[in-house]
Amino acid sequence: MRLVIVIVQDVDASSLSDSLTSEKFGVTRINTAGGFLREGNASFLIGVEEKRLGELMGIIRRCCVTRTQYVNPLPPIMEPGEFLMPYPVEVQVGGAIVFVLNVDRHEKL
Amino acid sequence: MRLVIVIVQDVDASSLSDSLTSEKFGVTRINTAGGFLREGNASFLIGVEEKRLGELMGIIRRCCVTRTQYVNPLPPIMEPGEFLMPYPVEVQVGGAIVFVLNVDRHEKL
Amino acid sequence: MRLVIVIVQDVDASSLSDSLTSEKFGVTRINTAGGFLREGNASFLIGVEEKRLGELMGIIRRCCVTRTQYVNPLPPIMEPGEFLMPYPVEVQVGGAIVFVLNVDRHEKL
Ligand SMILES: Nc1ncnc2c1ncn2[C@@H]1O[C@@H]2COP(=O)(O)O[C@H]3[C@@H](O)[C@H](n4cnc5c(N)ncnc54)O[C@@H]3COP(=O)(O)O[C@H]2[C@H]1O
Ligand SMILES: Nc1ncnc2c1ncn2[C@@H]1O[C@@H]2COP(=O)(O)O[C@H]3[C@@H](O)[C@H](n4cnc5c(N)ncnc54)O[C@@H]3COP(=O)(O)O[C@H]2[C@H]1O
Ligand SMILES: Nc1ncnc2c1ncn2[C@@H]1O[C@@H]2COP(=O)(O)O[C@H]3[C@@H](O)[C@H](n4cnc5c(N)ncnc54)O[C@@H]3COP(=O)(O)O[C@H]2[C@H]1O
Repeated sequence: MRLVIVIVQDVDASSLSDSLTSEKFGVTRINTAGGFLREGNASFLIGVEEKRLGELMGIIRRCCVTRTQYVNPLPPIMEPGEFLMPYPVEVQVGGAIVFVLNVDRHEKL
Repeated sequence: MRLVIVIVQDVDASSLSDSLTSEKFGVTRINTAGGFLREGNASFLIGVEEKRLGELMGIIRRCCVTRTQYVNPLPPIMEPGEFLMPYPVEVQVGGAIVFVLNVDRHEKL
Repeated sequence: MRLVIVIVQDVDASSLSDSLTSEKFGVTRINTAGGFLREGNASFLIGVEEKRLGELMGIIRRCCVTRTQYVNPLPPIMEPGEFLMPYPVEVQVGGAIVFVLNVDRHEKL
């Protein structure tokens, strides 16, 4: 038995939780905050049998991996008659930090 | 030293915490949520000496083990003159998920 | 890789988080509560390379170690003409509980 601790952005938390429970993984969610940005994020505790660890990592990768999104920047306040073509800006979102711990003993009472 | 992570239903959280602290166990509570039902539940971090692990598991078992409760179902809306004898319904409550982790190093600063 | 779980008083949480991130440690904060006093406190998850564990413990010690503070007790309600010299009272604040766990596998996706 392994205990997997996964830290993801809030934006990916629900879809990760849904993907995992629909594949019959046991999942507990903790609302946490990043030390640097002080923004809310989500951490998951997932107890998993050793043989399903690869499958679990695959779901996390499909769901939360760091990816580039294009967002239209908010246009600056314009003078009358000025014209601006906003270019989409690249931002990084997502990402997951994963710690796999060994479990000495696991019980369901 | 072991770090025991116990996930229980909200309904059992306070009585578990009281039982443990009255037996001089160190206890920290985290408010969590189940991945499947999305309902609030409670997780506890409990650092414990190896020799008291059996006693700790005994308290968790007495407090939180899955048990059957009989609840009177809400009576359906009745026509005047109708009479219904509500039978109590069996539901499962409680339960605890326990992970025991090995602690490399423990300090109290 | 080690996963360090540190439980500190709320009063020390922000300064610990700032000290750690300014030294480039990865930090995730969990709002927790003490089992005995039922007061809010703070727990941190800190994934750290083995070779920086000593440095991490040093920052925790500088920031959160149990220390004596002198507080002026609230003066009792006095009769007119009475005079009382409040003596500062010693109280213990701070303190940190630290668990160091071994990490089998660590990934940043
Ligand atoms: N070793 C570790 N142990 C425990 N938790 C860990 C960890 N490494 C990362 N985390 C958690 O994952 C979140 C995202 O980290 P990531 O490295 O993707 O993204 C980070 C990183 O790209 C950057 N960052 C973090 N610390 C930094 C620092 N001291 N200087 C510059 N940039 C930093 O800011 C992003 C957000 O960081 P934030 O702390 O708010 O939020 C972090 C933190 O909650
Ligand atoms: N391996 C594990 N790792 C981490 N945390 C774990 C875990 N196994 C259980 N938990 C935690 O314990 C709570 C109770 O689990 P239990 O198995 O007693 O009771 C479960 C189980 O009887 C059922 N259930 C869970 N997942 C299911 C699924 N994918 N399909 C059908 N039933 C499910 O729903 C109840 C509530 O589940 P919920 O997720 O809301 O809440 C779970 C979750 O927070
Ligand atoms: N082995 C362990 N595992 C997990 N978490 C642990 C732990 N030992 C301590 N903690 C966490 O650290 C907080 C501070 O503990 P500390 O021992 O400094 O300071 C403690 C201790 O001096 C005292 N205390 C705790 N339990 C006691 C008891 N059963 N009887 C008498 N005094 C107690 O009250 C203070 C506050 O305790 P509280 O439970 O509210 O808050 C605790 C708890 O959240």
